[in-house]
Formats: sequence, structure tokens, C-alpha cells
Amino acid sequence: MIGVTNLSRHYRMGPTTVKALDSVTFGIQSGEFVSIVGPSGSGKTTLMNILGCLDSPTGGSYILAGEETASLTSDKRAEIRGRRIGFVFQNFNLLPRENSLENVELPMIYQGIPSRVRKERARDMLRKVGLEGRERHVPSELSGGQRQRVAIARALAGDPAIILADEPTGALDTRTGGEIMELFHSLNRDGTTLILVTHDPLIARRARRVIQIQDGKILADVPSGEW
Amino acid sequence: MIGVTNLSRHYRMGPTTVKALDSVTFGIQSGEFVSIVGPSGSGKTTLMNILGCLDSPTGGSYILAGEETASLTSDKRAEIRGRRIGFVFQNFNLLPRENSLENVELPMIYQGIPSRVRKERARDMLRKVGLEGRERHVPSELSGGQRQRVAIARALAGDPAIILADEPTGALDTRTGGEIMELFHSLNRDGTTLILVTHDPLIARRARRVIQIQDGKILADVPSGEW
Ligand SMILES: Nc1ncnc2c1ncn2[C@@H]1O[C@H](COP(=O)(O)OP(=O)(O)OP(=O)(O)O)[C@@H](O)[C@H]1O
Ligand SMILES: Nc1ncnc2c1ncn2[C@@H]1O[C@H](COP(=O)(O)OP(=O)(O)OP(=O)(O)O)[C@@H](O)[C@H]1O
Ligand SMILES: [Mg+2]
Ligand SMILES: [Mg+2]
Repeated sequence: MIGVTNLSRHYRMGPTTVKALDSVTFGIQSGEFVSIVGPSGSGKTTLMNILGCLDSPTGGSYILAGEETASLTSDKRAEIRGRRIGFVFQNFNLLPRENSLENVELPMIYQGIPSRVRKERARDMLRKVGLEGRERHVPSELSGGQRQRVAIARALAGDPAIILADEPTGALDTRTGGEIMELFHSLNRDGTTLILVTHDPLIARRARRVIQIQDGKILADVPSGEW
Repeated sequence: MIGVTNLSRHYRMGPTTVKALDSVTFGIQSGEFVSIVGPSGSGKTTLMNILGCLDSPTGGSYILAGEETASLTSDKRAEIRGRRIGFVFQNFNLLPRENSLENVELPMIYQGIPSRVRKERARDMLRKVGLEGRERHVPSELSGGQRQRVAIARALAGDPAIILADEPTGALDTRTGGEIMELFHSLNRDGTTLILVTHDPLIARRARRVIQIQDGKILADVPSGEW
């Protein structure tokens, strides 16, 4: 389903080049649950942005469901992002003037889902992440962990084939984080591919496989029991 | 140094009132190291914003260094924020068009510190949080954990009497988070008052005292060994 070969992402800053990703290679099958771990600044978000078709590599190849993403039109990439992938961003990226319900509905609007069904699914997903009673709050009227949970609900409400979650429990207490992980696990049991960046070793170990990143390179790619 | 009595913060939303803080009472002495813990949405950031003179309570009193903050002019509150308090925000609040060095210098500009000294201190603090080589990056060119560390460096560079840190290791891997905690600990040993919101029980326990918050109320206020 996902095939990454010699993938690189470089940033030129004057005379220096920052190698955020430096020739990484791996594959992920449909339905897998993979954790991506590594120190701050090691390249995890850079990798997630390329996997989510939000950014293009400067070198190498990314094949998604049989298609080389480099050759896709920007419309086609937008469609993949809208329909196949649910993305939980590290900094949430909520629309500041829309309330929780409207933020969660957004991907489903792009999928052409009718309004009544969208609102019902959005309400349901907000309830599942513990945000009943916060539907009408805009992001500035929510706590940090509540904003994170709106971002999670938004990624899940459209029932995507692949979930890319960039530190989805970073702003949550242990108990709320555990409830979110249960939600992710049940979706994965139903066949959703789950790729999760985390700093929390306890969360990383609950995946079946761990990819360890450092300085833009893959340090290890092992079953979670061996990590 | 800090005396909070029946402190409340309510938000009216149409017919409902959200009691983000509901009559909390406690004192913190100069030089203490206190952790504030509690579930997502329990009122921690709301409390920190009042302690940092960024927000006013709707009820009760907050006495800081002998002065009732409610009676301070807004100039006086700005001066306290600029000179006495170093605040690490949960969502960082960096200036998007300024690079790391400029962001860290900002509080020292308000303190009237000359440019050469500011730059030297800013560079030194960025090095202490592991961001050497990232001085010229603006926030969009930094990872999540790097932005968090710029926010930390900014709070510390002005050598404040009180550090208010709202989940300062939330975006950091265990090792980098540990280095940041060492930095906080050494400042506390030198006499800086440290009030730290955290979701991480391991970090909470390293404080001498833990205040546990739930639904805007204090559930417990105990030595960390008993928590
Ligand atoms: N636009 C950019 N220009 C220059 N350097 C960049 C840019 N974006 C990211 N970087 C650098 O690339 C490296 C990898 O960044 P990335 O955001 O992928 O790290 P990360 O592993 O997600 O870190 P964290 O755990 O802190 O979120 C970092 O060192 C960062 O400074
Ligand atoms: N402007 C506002 N209007 C209405 N409700 C608000 C507003 N700001 C915060 N709240 C509510 O007040 C409660 C406390 O928020 P606060 O940000 O203090 O929580 P927190 O303990 O910091 O949570 P987290 O751990 O998720 O960061 C939350 O339930 C939130 O929805
Ligand atoms: Mg990141
Ligand atoms: Mg908070």
C-alpha cells in the first residue's frame, strides 16, 4: 500500500542544506499499525507530511496504492488527502473561526457527504473523543487537549483508509490518551492502516512495528516487541 | 509570594456558564517547585493565565508579592509579566516572522537590556536547550519540539523570579525532555520559583509538591511523595 524508496527532503538555507529526511526506505501494508519514534527534530513530521501528500520529496520515490505520487496532478493529490487519508496534525491546524462541529465536518464536505449525515457523524465522533458539550466552542474557547481531540475527531469522521497521526496524545493526560488509543486500536482492528508518530514509549509499544528515526535516517525498523 | 483565595474564572456562553476555575485556594512560597496536574480541560491553563497576569479572575483574589493583582494598572501588570515572570505557553505563542534568536530576545527588550547582552544571553539559552544551529530559523522552519524549546529559552533568558511552564515537555522525546527538566531544576536550586503544568506523572513527581485539579477545583495539594 505504501512504498518509500530513498526518500529525501532537503531544505536549502543560504549556504547550508538541512537534510530533514536523508534517503529513507520502507514499506507499509494495508491494515498495519506502525509507530514512528525518534528525537525532536529527527524528521518524523517531515516524513508524515510526505506520506500525507502535503509535501513533495526532493529525492526518491513514494508509491501509494500502486501510484507514484510524484506523477499525480495536484487535484489528484487533494482527492487522496480528502478521501483516503485522515491526518492528525502535530499543531492541530483547526480553522480558528469555526466551532468543533464545523471543524470536524470539513473533510466530509470534500467527500460530498450530505449535511445531515455529516453532522450526525461529527457529533458521534466528538462524543467518542469525550467532547460532548464542546460542539459550539471555537478553538480559542477550548483547552489544548480539547483542540487536539477536535483534530483527532476531524481525521476519523470521514472513515479514511489510512490514519496518519502526528503525536496525537501529546496534549492529553494519561487517561484521556488511553481512551484515544483504544479508539485508534478499534479502527485498526476494523482494517484501517494506522501510522502514528509518538514520543511516548508506552504508546509506541502498542503498535505491532516500530520505525526509529534519527537525523533524517532510519535507525531501526523492528517488531515492537524487539524495540 | 503567591496567594490565591476563592479564585474563579467563569465563561458565559449563552444560557450556560462554563466554570473553568471554581473557587480555588492555595499559596506558593518564593523558591518552591510545584507541579499542577489534572485531566484535559480541568482548568490548568486557565489558572496559569491568571497567575501570569494574562487574564483576570471573575471572582476571588490573587495576591502576588504582596499586591492584590486586581487593583494593578494594566501597565503595572505588563511590567510584572515582562520582568518578574517567565511564561512557557502551552501553544508556544512564537512570533511567526521572527527567527529563534529574535523570539528569545523579546522579553529582554522590554527589560531594557542592551542589544549585545541580549544576543549573547539568547544565544546561550538556545544552546542550553539544544538549538544551536537553529538561531536563524523562523517557527515554520522548526519542528514542534524545537518551537517548544524556543518558547522555553524565551521564558528563561530574562532570568525571571517566577517560571510558569504550561506542559513544557509535551512535544519532546523523553531524553530531550529530561535535559529541559535538568535546566529547570538547576534554576530552581538557584532560587527561581517554578510552577509547572504537566501530564507526565514522572515529571510531576520530581517537584516537591503536587496540586491536582479536576473540573476547575483543587482535588489534592500534597507533597509529591504522597501523590
Ligand atoms: N522549512 C524548513 N526549513 C529548514 N529546516 C526545516 C524546515 N522544516 C523543518 N526543518 C528542520 O528539519 C528537521 C526535521 O523536522 P521535523 O519537523 O520533521 O522533526 P520532528 O521529528 O517532527 O521533530 P519533533 O519531535 O520536535 O516534532 C528539524 O531539524 C527542523 O529544524
Ligand atoms: N474562552 C472560553 N470560553 C468557554 N470555555 C472555555 C474558554 N476557555 C477555556 N474554556 C473551557 O474551560 C475549561 C478549562 O480549560 P483549560 O484550558 O484551563 O484546561 P486545561 O486543564 O489546560 O486542559 P488541557 O490539559 O487540555 O490543556 C475547558 O473545559 C475549556 O473548554
Ligand atoms: Mg514533529
Ligand atoms: Mg492546558
